[in-house]
Amino acid sequence: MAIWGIVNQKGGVGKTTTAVNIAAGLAKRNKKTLLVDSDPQGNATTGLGVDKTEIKSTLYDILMEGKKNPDNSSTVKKTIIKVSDCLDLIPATMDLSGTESSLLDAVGKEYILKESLKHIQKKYDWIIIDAPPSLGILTINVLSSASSVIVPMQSEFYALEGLTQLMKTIAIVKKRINPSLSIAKVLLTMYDPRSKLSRQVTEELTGYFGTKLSDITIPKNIKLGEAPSYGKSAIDLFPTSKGTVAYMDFIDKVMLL
Amino acid sequence: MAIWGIVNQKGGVGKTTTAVNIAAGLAKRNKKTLLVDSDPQGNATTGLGVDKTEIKSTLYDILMEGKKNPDNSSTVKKTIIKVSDCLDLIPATMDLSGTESSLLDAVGKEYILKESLKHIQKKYDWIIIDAPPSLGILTINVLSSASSVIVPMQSEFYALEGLTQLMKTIAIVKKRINPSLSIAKVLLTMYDPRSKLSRQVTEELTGYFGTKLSDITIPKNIKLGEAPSYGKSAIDLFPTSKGTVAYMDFIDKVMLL
Ligand SMILES: Nc1ncnc2c1ncn2[C@@H]1O[C@H](COP(=O)(O)OP(=O)(O)OP(=O)(O)O)[C@@H](O)[C@H]1O
Ligand SMILES: Nc1ncnc2c1ncn2[C@@H]1O[C@H](COP(=O)(O)OP(=O)(O)OP(=O)(O)O)[C@@H](O)[C@H]1O
Ligand SMILES: [Mg+2]
Ligand SMILES: [Mg+2]
Repeated sequence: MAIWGIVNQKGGVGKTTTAVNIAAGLAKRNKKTLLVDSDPQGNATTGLGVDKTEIKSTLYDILMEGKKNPDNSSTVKKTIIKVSDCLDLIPATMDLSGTESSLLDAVGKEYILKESLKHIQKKYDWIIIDAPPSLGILTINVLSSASSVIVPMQSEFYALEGLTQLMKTIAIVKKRINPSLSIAKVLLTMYDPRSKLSRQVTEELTGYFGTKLSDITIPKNIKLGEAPSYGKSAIDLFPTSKGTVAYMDFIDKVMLL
Repeated sequence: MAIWGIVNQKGGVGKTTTAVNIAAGLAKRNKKTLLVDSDPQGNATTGLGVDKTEIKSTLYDILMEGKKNPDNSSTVKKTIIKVSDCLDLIPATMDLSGTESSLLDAVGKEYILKESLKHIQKKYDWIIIDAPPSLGILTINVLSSASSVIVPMQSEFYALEGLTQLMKTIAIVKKRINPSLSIAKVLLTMYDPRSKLSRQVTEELTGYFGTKLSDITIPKNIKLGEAPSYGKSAIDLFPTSKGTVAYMDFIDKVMLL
C-alpha cells in the first residue's frame, strides 16, 4: 500500500490532471486505488463526474471528525464514493476552505488526514492525494500522510520560482512530522520541447533534481483538457491520446516497476 | 484614483501576468501606478525584477502593523519600492502565508489592507492588486479594498467550475463589506480561438456574463511567458508582441476610456 501526494503550490501546473489520470490509470491496471481530493475547488471530484450538489459527506467532514474523535472510522467510511471497479474517491467541496481556521487550535493538526486514512488504507493498493495551490494546512496534511510525492511542473519561469519554497516545506515536514517522505519524481506537464523557455527551464531542473526529474514528460494534449467536461479521466475516455499514453507510460515505468 | 483587484481562485489562469502587464501598461500611459503583490508566491514581485532576498519590508509587515496600529503610516510608506518613473510596487514574500493565522482573531480583519492603502493612495492614479489562487483572507482583503475586479479566465473546463464560487464570494463581500465592489471585466487569457473547448467555454461565459465578458482577449503568446525571466513586463521588453498589444488595447479601451 502506497500513499502518494500530488503537490505544487504554483497554480495551474497540472496537479489535478495528474492526480485524476494517474488514479484512473492505476485502476486500469487493476490496482485498488483511492483518489483523495484535498482542494476546496473540488476539481478532482468533478473531473471524475461526481455531482457536488449530491454529496452528503466530504473530506472536510472527515477532518472535523478526526479532530474530535480520532478513533471513529464511520465518517471516512461513509464518505468514500465508488467511481469504478478499482477506483474510489474521497470528494471535496468548498467547505474544505474552512479547514485552516477550524484546525488552527487542534493539537497535532498535521496528523489528522494521516490518522483518518489509517482506518481504510488496508483496502487499497494505492492512495493518490490531489493538493490545492498553497502551502497551508491541507498541503501539509498531504505531505504528512504521503510516503512519496509527485511534483507536476510547467516549464515556465514562475513555476521554477516556487520550487525552492516547496523543497523547504518538504524538508521541514520530513524532519518534524514524516521522516519517510520523499520526492518520487518531478513531472513536466504541458511540455512543449520546441519552446526555448521549456528547454531553459528543463536544464535548470535537471541541475537541481538530477534523476528525480522524470524523463517521461506529459505533452500538451487537448484531450487532457477536454476529458473533465465529460466527467471522466482521459485514460478512460481517450485511451490512445498522447496524454493517456504518457500517463500510462509513467505509471508502468515509474510507479509499478 | 481607482483600486482594481485581479482575482480568481483557480490556479494558473494568468492573474500575475495580467496584474504585472496592466500595471506596466498604465505606467507607460504616464498614470502613477502602484502594483500590490498579495500572493505569498511573490510572482509579481519577481516579475518586476525585484530580488526578494534584499527586501526589508513586505505586504505582510504592512498588514501586521495595520492590525496593531491602524493609524501608523510609516510601515506602508517604507515598504513601497520604486520600479520605474510611474510604477511603484508593494512586494510579497512567503511570510505572507502566515496572514491567515495571524489575522484570525483581528476585529474587522477584512478591512486591514484597505485601511493600509488609505495612507498612500492619494499619490496614485491606479492601484492594481494581484491576488493568490484561493478565497482566503488575502483575497477577501483584495475584494474589500477594490472598487472593481478583473477576473482572468482560461477557457478550460476546470476554470469554469470555480466561477460560481467566486461570484458567491464577491456577492458576500459586496453585501457585507464593500458595497461599491463590481466586476469590471472577465478577461480570457491564453486564448486559442481554434480550439473547440475554448469556443464552448466562451459561449458559456457569454451566457453567464454578457457584456462583462471582455471582447478583447489575451492570446497565448510566448513573450508573456518569457518576460518574467528577465525581471521585466512584456509591455517594456516586447512592446510589439501580440501579448503586449492585447494588454495595451485592454488598458486603452476598457480602463482609460
Ligand atoms: N498536459 C496537458 N495538456 C493540455 N491541458 C492540460 C494538461 N494538463 C493540464 N491541462 C489543463 O490545464 C489546466 C490546469 O491544469 P490543472 O487544473 O490540472 O492544474 P492544477 O495544478 O491542478 O491547478 P490548481 O492550482 O488550480 O489546482 C486545466 O484546465 C487542465 O485541463
Ligand atoms: N497569454 C499568455 N501567453 C503565454 N503564457 C502565459 C500567458 N499568460 C500567462 N502565461 C504563463 O502561464 C503561467 C500562468 O500564468 P500566471 O502565473 O500569471 O497565472 P496566475 O493565475 O497568476 O497563477 P497562480 O494561480 O499560481 O497565481 C505563467 O507561467 C505565465 O508566464
Ligand atoms: Mg488542481
Ligand atoms: Mg499569480
